[in-house]
Amino acid sequence: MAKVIAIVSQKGGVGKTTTAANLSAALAQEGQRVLLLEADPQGGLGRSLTPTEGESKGLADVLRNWARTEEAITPTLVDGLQLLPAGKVDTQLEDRLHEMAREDPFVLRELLEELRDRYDMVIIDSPATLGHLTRACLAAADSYLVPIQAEELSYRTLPRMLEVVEEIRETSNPQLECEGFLLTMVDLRTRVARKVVNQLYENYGDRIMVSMIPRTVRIQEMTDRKRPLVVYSPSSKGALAYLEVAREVMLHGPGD
Amino acid sequence: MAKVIAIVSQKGGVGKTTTAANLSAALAQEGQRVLLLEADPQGGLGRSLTPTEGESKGLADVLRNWARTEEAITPTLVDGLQLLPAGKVDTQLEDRLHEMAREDPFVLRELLEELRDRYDMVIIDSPATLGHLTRACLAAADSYLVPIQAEELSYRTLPRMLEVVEEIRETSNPQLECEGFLLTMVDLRTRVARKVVNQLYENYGDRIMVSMIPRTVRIQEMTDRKRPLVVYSPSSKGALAYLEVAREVMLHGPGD
Ligand SMILES: Nc1ncnc2c1ncn2[C@@H]1O[C@H](COP(=O)(O)OP(=O)(O)OP(=O)(O)O)[C@@H](O)[C@H]1O
Ligand SMILES: Nc1ncnc2c1ncn2[C@@H]1O[C@H](COP(=O)(O)OP(=O)(O)OP(=O)(O)O)[C@@H](O)[C@H]1O
Ligand SMILES: [Mg+2]
Ligand SMILES: [Mg+2]
Repeated sequence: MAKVIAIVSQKGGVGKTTTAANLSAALAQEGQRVLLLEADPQGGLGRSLTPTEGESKGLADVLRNWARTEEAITPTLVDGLQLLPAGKVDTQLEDRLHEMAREDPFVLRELLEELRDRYDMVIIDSPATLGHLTRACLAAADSYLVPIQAEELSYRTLPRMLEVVEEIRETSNPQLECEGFLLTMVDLRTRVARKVVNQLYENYGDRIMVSMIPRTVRIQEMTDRKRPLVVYSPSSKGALAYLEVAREVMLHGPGD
Repeated sequence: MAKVIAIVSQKGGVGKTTTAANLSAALAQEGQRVLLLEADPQGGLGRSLTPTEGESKGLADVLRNWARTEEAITPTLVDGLQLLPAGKVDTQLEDRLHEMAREDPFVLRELLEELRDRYDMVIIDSPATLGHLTRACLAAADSYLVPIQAEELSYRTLPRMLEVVEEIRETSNPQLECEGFLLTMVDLRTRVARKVVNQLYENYGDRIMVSMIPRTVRIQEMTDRKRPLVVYSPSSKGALAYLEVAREVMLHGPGD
């Protein structure tokens, strides 16, 4: 039974997609069979990790019954890592996806039911909102991981996120646990960053993951290289940090 | 007649909110009467620029006819700059806002009609999607300004954005012009950044604004200081860059 982890934050640009790609690749390097699910229609994972530039079938096609799940799942350049991309999505289709998630909050959970015995881990990249699609990701997950930058605008989104998690726990997924808050793009040389990190530990100490991801520009080469940093530069500080996150996740243990 | 500029990008974390706050404050410093409209329910402007921590009335109340526009508009610590915050928004209300914008794409345009003679400039901060709320911002605007980071994931969102702009031009706002693409968080010391900047100039040369905003951590103190960088540190390199953007915008000329 695969463990399902949803990478969530309503704050834009905090590193959800980067974390989803590098964490899943690091888990694959540790011998896990991993599926990476791109539930963010604007995500960029399909473009970054496969040569087909988003032309192939994806989640949007599977949910409309225009493709079977197996047709939409594609290998990546990382051994042990497969990707179910969002697929080609225009505005109408994006609306349709949000509509489907509103009508059936379990739409992603049901999709993953048939796949859970083929993988050890499923990592879901979600959009930068707390709307129906993100809630469907939380309803499908065993745990949620929140990337957070050490700055004020990102920190202040946490209470709202935790409210929504509580709602999901009450309405659709009582087992949903916190995988942790992952500090990303960390640069502690600044006063602002140190202040926010203090606030984080004071208010959420028990949820903050041990590993932190340093700010490192090399991580942005993923789209060019068609593979995440942990693959093209495995001994870089960013890659080692994501490897630590993978080990921390594996220590937390499997799904139920 | 105020000129209305929508700050848009479906990519998260590229600096929409930071640009909206600093550009409007810089325009106010140049003697313009400015209204800053927070059309992003998760924006953070209300929290950052006013002492009331989002308790006061906002756009959400005005659109539901629970408050008159004047009640929701609040002064800021910047002379000449007033703010119409999003207001206190939970998930139901956020859905409701998206619904309203779907039912009436001109909902924001109508709201601004009654205000345009009181201001010289209206700056709109929009959410990180291309959904109905962002389209309502584009329908209400004279021009759109796209903050863009010099990195691949942000660059690749441009074609899709320009498609949506064309749709809006055809369906609801033929006058909509491009104010420009503004490079933010720029650090040209990296190969990736220089590569993306080359691609940007090759493919969109005529739309790129002359001013660029350097990466500068001091800009992140806005929420603590309750005012944007251009006010608390006017001679810093980030502030001077936003002052240049304000001057460039004023040179482009007023709305019609
Ligand atoms: N540790 C890091 N160091 C430097 N840059 C990083 C790091 N992690 C992510 N980035 C860069 O920051 C930008 C935002 O990251 P990413 O796109 O993963 O965030 P996101 O939360 O998925 O954004 P969105 O809200 O648009 O979905 C990207 O350009 C990415 O390459
Ligand atoms: N020039 C800059 N230098 C350094 N940091 C910056 C700069 N501009 C913005 N930031 C920081 O980057 C983060 C993202 O900026 P901001 O929140 O303005 O982006 P956004 O596009 O509005 O995000 P969202 O998609 O969540 O609405 C913030 O923490 C902000 O303080
Ligand atoms: Mg993303
Ligand atoms: Mg914003």
